[in-house]
Formats: sequence, structure tokens, C-alpha cells
Amino acid sequence: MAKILTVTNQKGGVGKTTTSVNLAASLAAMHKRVLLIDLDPQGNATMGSGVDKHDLTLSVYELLTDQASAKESIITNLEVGYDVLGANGDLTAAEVELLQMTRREFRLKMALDAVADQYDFILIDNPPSLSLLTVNALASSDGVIIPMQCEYYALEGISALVGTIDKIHERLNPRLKIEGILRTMFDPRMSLTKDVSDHLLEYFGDQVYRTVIPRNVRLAEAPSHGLPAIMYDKNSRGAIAYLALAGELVRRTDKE
Amino acid sequence: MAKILTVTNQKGGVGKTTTSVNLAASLAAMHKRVLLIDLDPQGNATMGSGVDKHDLTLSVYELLTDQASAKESIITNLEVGYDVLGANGDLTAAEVELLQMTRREFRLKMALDAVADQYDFILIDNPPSLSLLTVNALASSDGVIIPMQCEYYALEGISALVGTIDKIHERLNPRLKIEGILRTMFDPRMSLTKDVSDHLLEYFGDQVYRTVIPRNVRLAEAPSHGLPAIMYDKNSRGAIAYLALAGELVRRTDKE
Ligand SMILES: Nc1ncnc2c1ncn2[C@@H]1O[C@H](COP(=O)(O)OP(=O)(O)OP(=O)(O)O)[C@@H](O)[C@H]1O
Ligand SMILES: Nc1ncnc2c1ncn2[C@@H]1O[C@H](COP(=O)(O)OP(=O)(O)OP(=O)(O)O)[C@@H](O)[C@H]1O
Ligand SMILES: [Mg+2]
Ligand SMILES: [Mg+2]
Repeated sequence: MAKILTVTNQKGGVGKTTTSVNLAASLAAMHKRVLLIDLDPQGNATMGSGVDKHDLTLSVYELLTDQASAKESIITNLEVGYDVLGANGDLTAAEVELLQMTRREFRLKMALDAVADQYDFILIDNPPSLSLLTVNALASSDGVIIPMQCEYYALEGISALVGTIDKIHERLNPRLKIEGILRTMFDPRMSLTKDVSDHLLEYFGDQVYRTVIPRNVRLAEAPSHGLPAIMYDKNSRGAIAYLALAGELVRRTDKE
Repeated sequence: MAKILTVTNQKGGVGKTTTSVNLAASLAAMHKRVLLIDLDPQGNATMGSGVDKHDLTLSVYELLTDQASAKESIITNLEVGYDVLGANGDLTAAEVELLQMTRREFRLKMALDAVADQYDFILIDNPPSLSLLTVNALASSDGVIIPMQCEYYALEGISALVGTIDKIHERLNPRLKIEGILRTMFDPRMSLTKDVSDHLLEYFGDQVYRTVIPRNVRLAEAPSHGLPAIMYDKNSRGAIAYLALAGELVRRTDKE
């Protein structure tokens, strides 16, 4: 049965998509069967995985609005080594349409039940908000990965995010927990980064991944080639860090 | 009559809040009368201006839902030199409530009409999405400032943003135009940055500001002190760049 993980943080630009794409590729490199779901109308995780969002015949929009099944919408046999359920601008309409539907928080979960046993990991990338799309992701998941840029505004917003996760745990999904907090774009030379990182370790302890993702230009260049960093430049510090993260995630999962 | 500017980009983490706060402070330093409106439930522009979002008795939420007037909700006589209409988590509810209201796209514009003549500039910071809150901002504005990190995902999303601005111009606000595209966190050593910047200049020409905001750690440190960079460290490259931007904006405005 797949472990389903939501990658989310309502703060923008903290590395959600970069983490989703590169963690999916790293788990696939460890011979895990992986599905990456893009729940962001920007479609960045779709493009970053080499799938042109403008060419999608079926996307997560059709899945959520009952126009297609997961099996029909999922794209397989990709160069990146993992399967993709893509997104594009159509998804913006899903937000308003979902509001009118019954069991609107569970549309994604109901659709994934049919395919979950075909994967070891399902990762869900999210837009920078705590909207009904993200509620659907959290209601479907075993855990939440929180990418966290070690800066003031990102730290300021984490309590709202933890509050939302607690609410979903109580009302919609009792198995939901924080899988891990991931420090991203980490620049040890900045005292601000170090201060915020110390805050996180003090407050969240073991929930903070030991693996830290450094700021590394290769991670910013790879998406323009539609590739994860381990395929664009496998010896880069960014690619190595995400492989290490995949290792840490698998070790923690095996221990449970 | 105030010039009303929306600062927006649905891509997350591109410097919308940093631009809103520092441009407001720089215009105030030029003795302009400035109001900064925070339309993001994260409340970053509120906190970045030294106003504790948890202490707000009235916020933009009450304004949009007709529970208070602009005059009652605006906070004046602040150390930062400009007035603030703050936001906090309550604003998340406004999104759904606005959907049920008449003239829902014009709630902000109607509220601002009463105070617009008291200011030279009104800046509106937005969340990383193209939602009804941002439609309200665009429907109220003379122009749009688009902060733009020179990286792939940010470039990828700009055509959707320009499309939205065109639609608002046609249907809701015929005076709306792109005021300027601002290159932020600019690191000239990265070839990716240079490539994306060349793309922007080729495609948007004069609409791209000559002023470029460099990556400068002082801009990331200032918010934790609740201050704009020109008050936290006025000789920093970040503070100087935003003063230059204010100068360029005023020159362009005077020429019109
Ligand atoms: N460790 C890193 N080093 C250097 N650049 C990075 C790193 N991680 C992400 N980036 C770049 O920073 C930008 C923001 O990252 P990304 O788009 O993954 O964040 P996000 O949280 O998904 O943003 P959004 O809130 O818009 O969904 C992108 O241009 C990305 O390429
Ligand atoms: N020029 C710069 N140099 C260094 N750091 C910067 C610069 N501009 C912004 N930052 C930092 O980068 C992060 C993202 O900036 P900011 O929060 O202003 O972006 P935003 O577009 O408002 O994000 P959101 O999409 O969440 O609203 C913040 O931690 C900020 O302090
Ligand atoms: Mg993203
Ligand atoms: Mg912001």
C-alpha cells in the first residue's frame, strides 16, 4: 500500500515543487514505484518532470470533477522514472466547482484508492495556499513534508500551517502527521539562516530532517530542461542532497 | 487623486511583499503620502511594516465584508512613515464570503473611493494566487507592478498573469495597465538569471524597470525587525535599489 505524502507550505517560493520533483526522482532511483501528483494550477511540477502542461489531454482537474479515473489520467513510462498526474490552468476552476460537491474534501482520496496499491510512494505538490485543493491532499495523506526556507516570513507562517494540519487530523484524517520539516535553499554563511534553523530544531526537534538542501544553482537550472537535478547534473550538491533525503525518508518509513 | 498600484505575481516567493514594503517606505522618504494595503492572509506586509497582525482590531477583512470603513481600519502615524491597512488569517474567510456578494469584484474599490484623495500612492500587496482577492485589487488599480525572480518557473507563469490582467482590463477596469516588471533577487553571476532577464527585455521592452533589485541579505533580515530596509540599513544595496525604484516610478508617473 502506497505511503501518500503531501508537500505543502502556504508561504510561496520555499522549494515545494523542487522538493516534489527531486524527491520523486531520487525515490525512483532507489527502485521505488512513485507517482507525483501536481495540485498547483501553475503546473510547475508537471513541467519540471518533462511533461508539457499545455499538451495534457487529462489532468488532475478531470479526476477531481469525476470526468476521468486515475488510471486514465496518470502518465506512465516517462524518462524521469516516475509516473505523473499533471496539472494546468484548468485546475483553477476546480476550486470553485469543488465547493458545490458532496464529500468535497475527499474527491482526491476516493480517486486515489483505485491506484494506491500500484505504488510505494505518492507525492503531492501543492500551490502556495491552504485552499480546498490542499485540504484534499491532506485528507488523502499519511504524512506532510514541509519545505522551509530559513527566513523570517517563512518561519512566521509555520504555526498557521501546523494549525491546519492539526484540524485536518482531528476532523478528516486521523492518520495524518508531520512527516518532516525540510530546510531548503540553506546558506550557512547567513546568520539569519542559522537563527531560523535553530528555532526550528528547538521547536520541532526530531521532526526536522537531518538532511539539509543547500542553495545550489543546478536545482534552479534543471527545470528549464524538464529534468530533475539527478538527471541534469547528478554530481551537483543539490542532486546529492535530495538523494540523501530519499534515503532518510525510506529509513524513517521502514522503522515505523 | 492617488495612483493605485497592485503588486502581484501568482508565482510564490518572488519578492511581492519585500517590494510592497520597501517601495512604500521609499516613496514616503520622498515625502509622498502612501497607504500600503495587505491583501494576503499570511499578513507578511503587515508584520514587515512593524504592525503585529495578531493585535489588529480591524483589518482588510472587515473592510471587504462591510463591517468597517477604510477610515476606521487604516492605521496611521506609524514609525515606517506610511499608513497600513493590515491583514491576518481572518482574510481567508473573505474569499468564500465575497463569492456570495453582489459587485464582489468591486468591494475594495468602493471602500477605497472614500480615502483615495488623501494619498499620492496606494500600494496593494497580494497573496501568491489569482483569486477573487487579487481580482479586487486589479479592479481598483491604475497599474500593476510584477516582481519577477529571473528563474524558469517564474518566467513560465508570466503569460497566465498577463492574460488575467488583459481580461480585467477588458471586463472590469479599462484603466488598468502593466506599470512595470521588476527584476528581483538578481544575481548577475548566474547565467540562468541573465538568460531570463534577456527574455523579459525582449518580450516586454520598456515595461521592464531599469532598476534591478540585487539579492541582498539585508532585505531578508529587515522584516524580523518589523522595518523596511531603508530604516534597518539605509546604506545596504537592497535599500538603495528600492529608493532608485521609487525614483523611477515617480519619474514615469510625472511623465504621463
Ligand atoms: N535549493 C535550491 N537552490 C537554488 N534554487 C532553488 C532551490 N530550491 C528551489 N530553487 C529555485 O527557487 C525557486 C522557488 O522554488 P520552487 O518553485 O520549487 O518553490 P515553491 O515553493 O514550489 O514555489 P510556489 O510557492 O510558487 O509553488 C525556483 O525558481 C527554484 O528553481
Ligand atoms: N532582493 C532580495 N534579496 C534577498 N532576499 C530577498 C530579496 N527579496 C526578498 N527576499 C527574501 O526572499 C523571501 C521571499 O520574498 P517575499 O516574501 O517578499 O516574496 P513574496 O512574493 O511576497 O512571497 P509570497 O508568494 O509568499 O507572498 C523572503 O524571505 C524575503 O525576505
Ligand atoms: Mg511550486
Ligand atoms: Mg508576500
